[in-house]
Amino acid sequence: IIKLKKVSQHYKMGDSVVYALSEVDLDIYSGELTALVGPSGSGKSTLLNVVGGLTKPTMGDVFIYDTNVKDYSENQMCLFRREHIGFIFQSFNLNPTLTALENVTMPLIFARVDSKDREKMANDALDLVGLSDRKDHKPGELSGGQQQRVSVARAIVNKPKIILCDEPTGNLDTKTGKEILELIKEMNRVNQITFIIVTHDINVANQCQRKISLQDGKIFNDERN
Amino acid sequence: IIKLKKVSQHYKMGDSVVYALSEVDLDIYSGELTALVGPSGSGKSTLLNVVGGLTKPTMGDVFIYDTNVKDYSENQMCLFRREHIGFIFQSFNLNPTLTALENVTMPLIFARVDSKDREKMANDALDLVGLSDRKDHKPGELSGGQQQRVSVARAIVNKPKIILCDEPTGNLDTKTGKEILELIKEMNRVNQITFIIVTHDINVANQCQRKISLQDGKIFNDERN
Ligand SMILES: Nc1ncnc2c1ncn2[C@@H]1O[C@H](COP(=O)(O)OP(=O)(O)OP(=O)(O)O)[C@@H](O)[C@H]1O
Ligand SMILES: Nc1ncnc2c1ncn2[C@@H]1O[C@H](COP(=O)(O)OP(=O)(O)OP(=O)(O)O)[C@@H](O)[C@H]1O
Ligand SMILES: [Mg+2]
Ligand SMILES: [Mg+2]
Repeated sequence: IIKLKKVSQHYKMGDSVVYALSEVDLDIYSGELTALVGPSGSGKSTLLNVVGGLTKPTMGDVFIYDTNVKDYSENQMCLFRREHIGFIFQSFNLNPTLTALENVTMPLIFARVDSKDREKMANDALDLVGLSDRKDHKPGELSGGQQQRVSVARAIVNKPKIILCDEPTGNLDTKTGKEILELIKEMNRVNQITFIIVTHDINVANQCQRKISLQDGKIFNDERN
Repeated sequence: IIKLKKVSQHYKMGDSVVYALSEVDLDIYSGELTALVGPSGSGKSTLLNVVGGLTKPTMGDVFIYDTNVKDYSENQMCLFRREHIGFIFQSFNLNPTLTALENVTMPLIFARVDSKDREKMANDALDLVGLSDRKDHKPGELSGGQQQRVSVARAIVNKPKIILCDEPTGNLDTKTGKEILELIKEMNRVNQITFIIVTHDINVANQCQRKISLQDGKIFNDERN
């Protein structure tokens, strides 16, 4: 459902160039649970942003459901993303002026979900990540791992078809991290949601059906369990 | 060298109260390498902020080098921290308008280090965390793990006596995380720097001499290897 063809991403820094991604070919199939691993700085977040349409690569083509992302305008891409793609960011990106509940409700407002359904869905999502007792806290009144979990709840609340997770358990203790991974595996199994999970945790990677390894902006391994 | 006596920290939220820390007694000795573990939301970051004088607890006393922190003015505490305490924050807290090198140089400017020494010391610190080739990048031009490593370099550059690390390897792959931990262990051994490391990584905790476990704002275990 997502196809990358010869995708490259580079940044000019004064006289030198940084190649974040080099000629990446990638096919993601519907319903897959895929881990994306690799050293710090190898291009994982960049690849995830390209897959999710947040970054237009400097070269190459990205197809989502067979449509070339180049043919979408900024607005169309934005609307498409809101409907089909959930994102868990490496630095959470929560709105600091809104409470946890309000942050989780945002995708439902964009999707024009009815206001009486919205409250139940947002509360359910917060409950699934164990934060019902923190729903009125703003991000600044939450611990790092709690902010991470609000960001997970926000990504899943509208059950999008594709969820892209940039290190979703990096700030969580082992037990809480396992609970979040179980939640992801269940949504993959029950709702057939496609997941790409960037992770540094080998335990998380080993529980995914497919593991893509990145190094210096290139895919050098792609194995299935 | 750092002593907490019956320290409590609570936050009022509307009609309810959140107890982030409850009557914590803690003695930290010079030269110790201590891990601080516990579930997400258990109070680790709050405890680290109190130890480092960044948060004045709602109750209890904090002594650093036998002086009660209450007796310091805001300014005195600030000067004291700059000279004696290095901090690696859970969300890095880098200055987004400065390059990696400039961020790492800041503590040296505050410590009135001579400008020709500053450049060498900052470059050495970036080299120790493997980021010499990224020194002119601003935080927005760095990966998550690279930002984390700049924040490590900034905390160690002036070799403070005490370094407080809030999950210093959370965004790093296993190999890079090991390198950072080796760096910490070496500075503890060679320079006798006191470290308190909040971590969710059991491998990191097992390599420390002392392990304090927190749960619901209370210390329930304190063991030495
Ligand atoms: N300003 C605040 N107002 C209200 N509650 C707060 C505030 N800051 C922190 N808390 C609460 O205090 C508790 C402890 O927070 P703390 O950040 O110390 O946890 P932590 O152990 O570092 O967690 P993590 O491992 O997730 O980073 C959390 O339950 C959090 O919701
Ligand atoms: N705006 C930018 N300008 C210049 N270089 C950049 C920019 N953004 C990212 N980079 C570089 O691109 C490379 C890949 O970055 P990316 O964030 O994708 O890495 P990552 O694999 O997610 O790393 P981590 O595991 O540390 O999060 C890094 O070496 C980084 O320094
Ligand atoms: Mg990243
Ligand atoms: Mg914390």
